[in-house]
Amino acid sequence: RLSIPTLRRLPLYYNIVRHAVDMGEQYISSSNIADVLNIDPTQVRKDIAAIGYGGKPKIGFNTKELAEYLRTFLGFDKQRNIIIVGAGNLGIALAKYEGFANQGMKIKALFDVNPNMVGAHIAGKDILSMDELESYIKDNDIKIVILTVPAKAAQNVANKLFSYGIEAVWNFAPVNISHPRNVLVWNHDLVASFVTFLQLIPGSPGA
Amino acid sequence: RLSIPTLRRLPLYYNIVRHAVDMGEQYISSSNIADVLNIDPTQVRKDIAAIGYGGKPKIGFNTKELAEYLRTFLGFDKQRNIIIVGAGNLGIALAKYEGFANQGMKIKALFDVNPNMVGAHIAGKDILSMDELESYIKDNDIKIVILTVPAKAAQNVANKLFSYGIEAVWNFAPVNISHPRNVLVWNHDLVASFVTFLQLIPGSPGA
Ligand SMILES: NC(=O)c1ccc[n+]([C@@H]2O[C@H](COP(=O)([O-])OP(=O)(O)OC[C@H]3O[C@@H](n4cnc5c(N)ncnc54)[C@H](O)[C@@H]3O)[C@@H](O)[C@H]2O)c1
Ligand SMILES: NC(=O)c1ccc[n+]([C@@H]2O[C@H](COP(=O)([O-])OP(=O)(O)OC[C@H]3O[C@@H](n4cnc5c(N)ncnc54)[C@H](O)[C@@H]3O)[C@@H](O)[C@H]2O)c1
Repeated sequence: RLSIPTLRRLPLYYNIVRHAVDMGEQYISSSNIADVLNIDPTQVRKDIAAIGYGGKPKIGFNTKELAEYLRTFLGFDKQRNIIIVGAGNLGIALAKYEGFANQGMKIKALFDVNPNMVGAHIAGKDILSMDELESYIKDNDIKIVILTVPAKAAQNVANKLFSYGIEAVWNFAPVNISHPRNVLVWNHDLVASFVTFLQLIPGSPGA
Repeated sequence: RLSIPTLRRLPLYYNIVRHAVDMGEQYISSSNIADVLNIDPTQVRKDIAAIGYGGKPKIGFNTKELAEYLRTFLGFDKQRNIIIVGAGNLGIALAKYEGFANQGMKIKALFDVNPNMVGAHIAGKDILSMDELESYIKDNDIKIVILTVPAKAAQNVANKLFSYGIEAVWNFAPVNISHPRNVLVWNHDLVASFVTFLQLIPGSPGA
């Protein structure tokens, strides 16, 4: 219903408006928000209207109210329990990252096949064995998984996750994971994205 | 000149075609490539034509030739020296990642302000002091930087990098870095992207 570009901007608006609340500012306008992101204020106005929030054109939006509205809309008021499968370099970096908590996301545990990792405790979370994955997912009502296993393991592990009722997988392995229609999978190839970005350097063939 | 969606697909085509070469397949068709990515073969054909490569419709593309063409087009045949600024969890995960080398990218060194990190050696690369940043960039002709410092340091560090002649910055700190027009900056807010993705789960307000 909402476009993907709008959905991309909403979390950014939330951060900006929440920052304004922290700074003690009572009101914020579309132009204020637009300036931070270097976009058109009309786009900001349209997006906020599209999610059903009205503002006073002369004064702007009440920061506390808009922050709260965005927070609820984006589901940050609900705790979402997440697990990380693949406790390697990237998995551990993500596990330590405190930025998830602001958005209502809690990384509950990590999973790995490597017996040297299993049993370790990182950033307040346990690294558990893959044997415990199915029961953990069911006991903790886990719907969302961050997948940071090597490419050759990714599809196999994903297939297990689908069979355990997972609804969304954020996949960092550089393979295109096939999945049932009712599961959301984001194949997020960081390096391919980086390469795309480098194509835009003036002088590159792609630029 | 080329659209961003096309530029996004090209590195993915390269991986697929190179894989076919490794598997000893002599030819590959647009349909073969399209199947892996679950996209329309016509799109693949158009993209490959758009970068100036012709194929034989009946037989398909010669895998070695197309791989070589894509490799050159994407600049993977040129070594691109990259540095990482901010040798924390994410910086170190990226430094250890071997996926960059396939694409002609070499992470040469990391930089940090933390004296406990400076002098360490990770994945064959030194962690150097920020005092050495300017001379290192000039001596090694560094044009591309991966920025993995905390949000509050990001703009300051970026300003230094711009003054040292850096052309492209891949920024992971969750702030929108302002930059001169002739520098390419990608503000890659991983968590905001993840949140956007979660909006698409059936049942979410955004879905
Ligand atoms: N590190 C990066 O910066 C980076 C960047 C882009 C993409 N990636 C991709 O992300 C993934 C993780 O990268 P990394 O650098 O953390 O790799 P890593 O090798 O450090 O970690 C992978 C972990 O997965 C575990 N594992 C292997 N098979 C498993 C299985 N079947 N079930 C559960 N766990 C299993 C391993 O024991 C290991 O701990 C890789 O696919 C990589 O290509 C990483
Ligand atoms: N870790 C993740 O999974 C993750 C995910 C999304 C975004 N990020 C963002 O990426 C950045 C890095 O995350 P992290 O988890 O590695 O953080 P971290 O705190 O582990 O690492 C940051 C590093 O930057 C160094 N640093 C601080 N100020 C500096 C300066 N002025 N110059 C050079 N180095 C400086 C620190 O000493 C530290 O080693 C942060 O902005 C974070 O918000 C991280």
